[in-house]
Amino acid sequence: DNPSVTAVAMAKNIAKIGLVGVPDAPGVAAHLFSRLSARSIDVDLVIQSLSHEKLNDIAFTVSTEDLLQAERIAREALVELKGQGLVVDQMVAKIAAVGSGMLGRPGVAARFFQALAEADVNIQMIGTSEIKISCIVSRQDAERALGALHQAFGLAAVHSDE
Amino acid sequence: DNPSVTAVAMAKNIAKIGLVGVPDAPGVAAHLFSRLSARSIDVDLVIQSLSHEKLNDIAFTVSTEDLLQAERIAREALVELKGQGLVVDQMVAKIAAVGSGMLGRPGVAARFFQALAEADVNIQMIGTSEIKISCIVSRQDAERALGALHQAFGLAAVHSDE
Ligand SMILES: C[C@@H](O)[C@H](N)C(=O)O
Ligand SMILES: C[C@@H](O)[C@H](N)C(=O)O
Repeated sequence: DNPSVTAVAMAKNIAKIGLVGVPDAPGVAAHLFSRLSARSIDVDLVIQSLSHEKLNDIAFTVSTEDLLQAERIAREALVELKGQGLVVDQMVAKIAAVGSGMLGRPGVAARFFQALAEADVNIQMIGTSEIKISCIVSRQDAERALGALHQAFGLAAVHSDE
Repeated sequence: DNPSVTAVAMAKNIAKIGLVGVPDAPGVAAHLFSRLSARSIDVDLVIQSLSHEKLNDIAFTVSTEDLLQAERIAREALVELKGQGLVVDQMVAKIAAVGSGMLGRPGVAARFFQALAEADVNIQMIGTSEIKISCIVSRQDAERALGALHQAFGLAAVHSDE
């Protein structure tokens, strides 16, 4: 019924890490992700929004297997960058909708967010591209969120715990 | 030389709008994007990172042609949502790298950010997916950023002012 979205997927085997209050200056993101890459930590989402007073947060997700090591690296990077704090949350899941038909159809994102709202799911983070809407929700909301999107877009859901 | 990234693109005909300090509660993102969609405003990136003290920022990009109308709608939504403030910036550009080979190769994001750092480009916002790294930079840094990524990944750049 709505060809703009062709699949909805969920990944629960993930964790969120956020560096809070790092300097909003060239080289900061590079520093963090070079450190992670040097230890072969695979990062899925990287999300950074508006800066405030020359500081910003940089959030990213990793698999739960990598969390321990990723957190250690993130903490070292935080100190090196003189950031303010670290956020770590394992109780998260990624919910994503994909579809080549999204492009130029503003109603799709609205419908995605509305479905989650009606299921009383709080959206912790959002990252989109022209053909994909990804968001992070609490792990306890994940199944409910997936079902709501399934219904909103008339699709079969895909579990990808990887 | 690096098959993980197959293209680097830039879009300059865009503007950034951010709602600052809106409640981090179900329905907030839905409210904003329903308002935008109702007036057929096409949104490209939507980026939302960590919340703080039950508030969050929601940032998004639109084409410069839509900026005037999008800003009006965003302001109305901000009042309805009892948010703290609005950020609007026309002097931005989107720089993106795409490549199916990025998946599972943490060094790609590191290299992307390092290239921008070495070109002294400040990264304002970041949103990634498994096959795409998108970031927002100042419009005056856009060409330099594109050139740096071109060099880092050994690729021809694509202008897409749409
Ligand atoms: C915060 C971080 O992204 C910084 N602006 C940088 O360019 O690296
Ligand atoms: C901030 C906004 O994303 C809110 N958390 C919502 O779910 O709508």
